[in-house]
Amino acid sequence: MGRVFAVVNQKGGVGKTTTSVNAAASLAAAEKRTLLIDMDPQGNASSGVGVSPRTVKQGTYDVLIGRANLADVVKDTAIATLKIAPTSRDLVAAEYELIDREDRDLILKTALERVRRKFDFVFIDCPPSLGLLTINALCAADAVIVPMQCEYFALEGLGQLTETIARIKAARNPKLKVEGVVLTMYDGRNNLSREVADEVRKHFRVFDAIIPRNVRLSEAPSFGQPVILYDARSSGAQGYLELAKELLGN
Amino acid sequence: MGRVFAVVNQKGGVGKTTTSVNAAASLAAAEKRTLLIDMDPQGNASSGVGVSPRTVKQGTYDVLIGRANLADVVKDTAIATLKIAPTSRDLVAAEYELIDREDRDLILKTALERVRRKFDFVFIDCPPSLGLLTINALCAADAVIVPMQCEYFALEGLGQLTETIARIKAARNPKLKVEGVVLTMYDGRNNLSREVADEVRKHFRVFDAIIPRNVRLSEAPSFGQPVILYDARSSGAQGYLELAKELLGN
Ligand SMILES: Nc1ncnc2c1ncn2[C@@H]1O[C@H](COP(=O)(O)OP(=O)(O)OP(=O)(O)O)[C@@H](O)[C@H]1O
Ligand SMILES: Nc1ncnc2c1ncn2[C@@H]1O[C@H](COP(=O)(O)OP(=O)(O)OP(=O)(O)O)[C@@H](O)[C@H]1O
Ligand SMILES: [Mg+2]
Ligand SMILES: [Mg+2]
Repeated sequence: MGRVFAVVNQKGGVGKTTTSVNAAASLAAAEKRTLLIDMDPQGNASSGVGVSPRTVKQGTYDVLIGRANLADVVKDTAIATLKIAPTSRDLVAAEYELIDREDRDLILKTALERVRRKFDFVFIDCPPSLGLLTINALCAADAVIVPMQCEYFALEGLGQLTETIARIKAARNPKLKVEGVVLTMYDGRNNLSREVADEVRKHFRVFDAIIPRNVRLSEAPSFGQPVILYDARSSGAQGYLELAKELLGN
Repeated sequence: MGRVFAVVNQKGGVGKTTTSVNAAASLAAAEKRTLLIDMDPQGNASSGVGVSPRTVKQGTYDVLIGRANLADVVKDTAIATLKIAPTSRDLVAAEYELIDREDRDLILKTALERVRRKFDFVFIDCPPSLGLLTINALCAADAVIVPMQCEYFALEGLGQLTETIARIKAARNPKLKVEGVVLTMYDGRNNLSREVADEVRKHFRVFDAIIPRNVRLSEAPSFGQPVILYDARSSGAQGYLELAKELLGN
């Protein structure tokens, strides 16, 4: 029975997709059977592994509205042990279409029950909000990975995030815990990065692996590749390999 | 009659709040009466001008659910000619509470009618989504300013954004136009920045003012100040002064 991680932070642009794609790809490279689920209407995780959302006929949207099983929408990627459940364009509409359903929080959890035994790790990439798509991920997950830029605005949002996780844990998913915070785009030369990192360590478990700011991480998606395929020797790729080792060790 | 700008991009972390706060502050510094409206539940624009969302008793949420007028919630900032309509914590709930109202798209537009003659410029900071809060801003605005990081994922999202703007223009707000794209966190040394900028210029009007990556822009919010007060000589502050000049000239 694999471990299911929701990669969540309502603050935008903190590295959720970059962490989902590259942590998943690093575990897959270590021969672990890994599934990446794209719950963001932008579809960045899908295009980050070479699957363009515009070309997807059935995706996570179809699973949420009950038109397809998760197993039906899973696609291959360039890494044999890495699969993706991609976003299709209409995922944007899902939040409004599901709002009246009694079980609206638990749809992904139920869909995942049927396939999770085929994978060692599952990563769910979430949009920058605490709406229904992220709630579904939190209800389906064993643990939460919180990517966090070392910036002031990102620090401000942690309170709201903690409240939401506590609410889901109490009402829907008692086993849910915060696996840890991943510091991303870290620049050790700048005071703000160090000050914010020190502040976060006071309240959360922070992974030892720190992801530096590294342009290779932002170039890789334009080739539809995880960074481990694009430039395995880069500091960005090394950071995510370290993170994968920590996740394996827990 | 002032000009109303919606600052929109569903991609997270591209500089929407930084642009809203600092373009508004630069125009206010040029003696223009300016209103900043925070439509993001994160409340970053509010704290960016020194108003903590936790302390706000009545904010944009109260205006949207009809409990207060916009004029009631407007607060002063450290710049005499800059006012803020801040977020209160419960704005997160607004999207679900308003969903059944017939006029749900036009609530902000109606609220703004009563106060807009008091201001020369209005900036509406939006959350990283194309949901009801952003739709309200697009219906209330004269024009859209699109902050854009020169990165691949940010480029991918422009199609969805253009579709949404066209839909609102056709159905709700015929005068709506794209004022321009502001390139943010620009690093001329890196190929990706230049390639993405060239690509954007093919499809959109791009402001001459380019905002460089500048750590002073990310330090200023921790002091609750726009960058023009925190470090007016910084390259970030200069970039936003240039942008303000362009907006004045149009
Ligand atoms: N360590 C890093 N170094 C340099 N660039 C990075 C790094 N991590 C992410 N990026 C780039 O920064 C941008 C934001 O990252 P990403 O899209 O992964 O964040 P996100 O949290 O998923 O955003 P959203 O809130 O829109 O979903 C992307 O263009 C990405 O390529
Ligand atoms: N030109 C810049 N140089 C350096 N840092 C910047 C710049 N512009 C913004 N930042 C920092 O980058 C982060 C993202 O910017 P900001 O929060 O303004 O984006 P946003 O689009 O409003 O994000 P969200 O999608 O969460 O609303 C912030 O921490 C901000 O301080
Ligand atoms: Mg993302
Ligand atoms: Mg913002």
